[in-house]
Amino acid sequence: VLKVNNLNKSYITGNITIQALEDINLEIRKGELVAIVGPSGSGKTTLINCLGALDFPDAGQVIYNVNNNGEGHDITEMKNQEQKNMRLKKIGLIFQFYNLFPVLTAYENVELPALIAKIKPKSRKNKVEELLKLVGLGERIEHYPTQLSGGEQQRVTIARSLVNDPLILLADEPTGELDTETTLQIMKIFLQLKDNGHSILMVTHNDRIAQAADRILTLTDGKIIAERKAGKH
Amino acid sequence: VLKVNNLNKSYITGNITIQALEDINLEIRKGELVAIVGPSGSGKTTLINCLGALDFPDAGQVIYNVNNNGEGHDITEMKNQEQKNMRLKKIGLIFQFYNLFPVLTAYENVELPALIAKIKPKSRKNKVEELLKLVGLGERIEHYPTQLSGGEQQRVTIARSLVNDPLILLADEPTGELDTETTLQIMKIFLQLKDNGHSILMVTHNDRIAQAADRILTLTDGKIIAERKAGKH
Ligand SMILES: Nc1ncnc2c1ncn2[C@@H]1O[C@H](COP(=O)(O)OP(=O)(O)OP(=O)(O)O)[C@@H](O)[C@H]1O
Ligand SMILES: Nc1ncnc2c1ncn2[C@@H]1O[C@H](COP(=O)(O)OP(=O)(O)OP(=O)(O)O)[C@@H](O)[C@H]1O
Ligand SMILES: [Mg+2]
Ligand SMILES: [Mg+2]
Repeated sequence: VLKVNNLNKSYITGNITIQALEDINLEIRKGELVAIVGPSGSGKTTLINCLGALDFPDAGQVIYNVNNNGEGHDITEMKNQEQKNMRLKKIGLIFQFYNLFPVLTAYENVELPALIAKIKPKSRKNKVEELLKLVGLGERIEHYPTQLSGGEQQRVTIARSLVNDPLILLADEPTGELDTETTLQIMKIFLQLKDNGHSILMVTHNDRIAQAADRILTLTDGKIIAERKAGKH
Repeated sequence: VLKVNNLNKSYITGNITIQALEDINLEIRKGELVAIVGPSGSGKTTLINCLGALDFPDAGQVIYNVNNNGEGHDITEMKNQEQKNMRLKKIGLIFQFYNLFPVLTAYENVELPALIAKIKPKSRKNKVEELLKLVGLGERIEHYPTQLSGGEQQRVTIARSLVNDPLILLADEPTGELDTETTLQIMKIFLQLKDNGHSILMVTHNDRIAQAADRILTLTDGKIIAERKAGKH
């Protein structure tokens, strides 16, 4: 589903160069849940941004839909419109911050990607309501983000990332604002997606969540320094 | 240091009324570290906002500096300028989101409350540099928030909340973006503050952090439903 080759990314601020990612190689298979862990500043958000074509690596390839011959669509080679199309229909995104439009209600925020993808009104409505109910926010659909708690905003974001049934979900700290119980509810949703053949790449600081993944990649100072199979859940 | 009597707060959205806080009573003593835990949407942020005079309760009192006769300064009765003064010099604040000014560097963000409090330039510089070093960001002082990772932004926020040596720190999820190791470093800082006679009221989803507190208050549906003494650390 996703293959990353020799990804490198640095930021230059004044005369300081920060090597945010160095020689990253990884692959995600269909139906796999992979956790990325690592200290603050280790490059996790930078990695997610490069994989979602929101930031551009200095070098390397990010290939989606890899077939048996090792060929697929390298997102770093796509035009802007093609990348947007990938993000709209194939990749679900959950950012670490600033996910929701403050001027749209919870319902409208979740609906927006489906609207852009030209999903018919009736199917859109059913999907949006089903997802908001799934994350426990059926009673809050008319609220604006400023009228929602931190965890409620995060749950609206999770619902929105799933509205177009993406083949892979890239999630940066999807449960960072949630209490233990709500986190477990969200993990159930993710495991269900996985059983339905979707893939998930998830950054997390929560060791318990990382344990629910099939594999855990540890990032430190921009490099993957370890990979281990997690215990069964 | 802080006494809260019968605090009530509701939000009215259209024709829905949400009782975010109901009959909250609590007190914090000098040198005490109190954790507030509870599910998403239970009222934790609303409580912190009322205690910091950033939101106004429908009823109840929020009294600081309570003396032996039970008298002190009720922040709900203060004029705007007095409240601002309290927040500048007596109360340190860490919000769940949007803490930093994007147009100021890490250094300038931490310095701002000291600048407003008219601290002399030399003492300001020493304090700001000392605090940024304490949170592990000595190398990032010229960076803007958009050039910092989520956890780095959170650490700048923690440094800023301490710059005017507040008698009480109100922190809403201060380590929500941090990995385990960085979280432990921050908790060491908080325990040090506590030993120096400062008080801390901290919202957290992290049970391990809650265990480091002197007391844990559990909030559910706007009410404090439990209070327990935490284990020793
Ligand atoms: N401005 C607002 N208008 C309407 N309702 C609000 C507003 N702010 C908060 N609420 C509601 O009040 C309740 C408490 O919100 P609060 O932000 O205090 O929860 P919280 O405990 O901090 O949750 P979380 O752990 O998710 O951050 C929630 O149900 C929320 O939807
Ligand atoms: N736009 C930018 N300009 C300059 N440096 C940046 C920029 N964005 C990130 N960095 C730096 O790159 C490094 C990696 O940042 P990144 O946001 O990927 O870390 P992270 O692993 O997500 O951290 P956290 O767990 O704190 O969210 C950090 O040292 C950060 O300061
Ligand atoms: Mg990050
Ligand atoms: Mg909150």
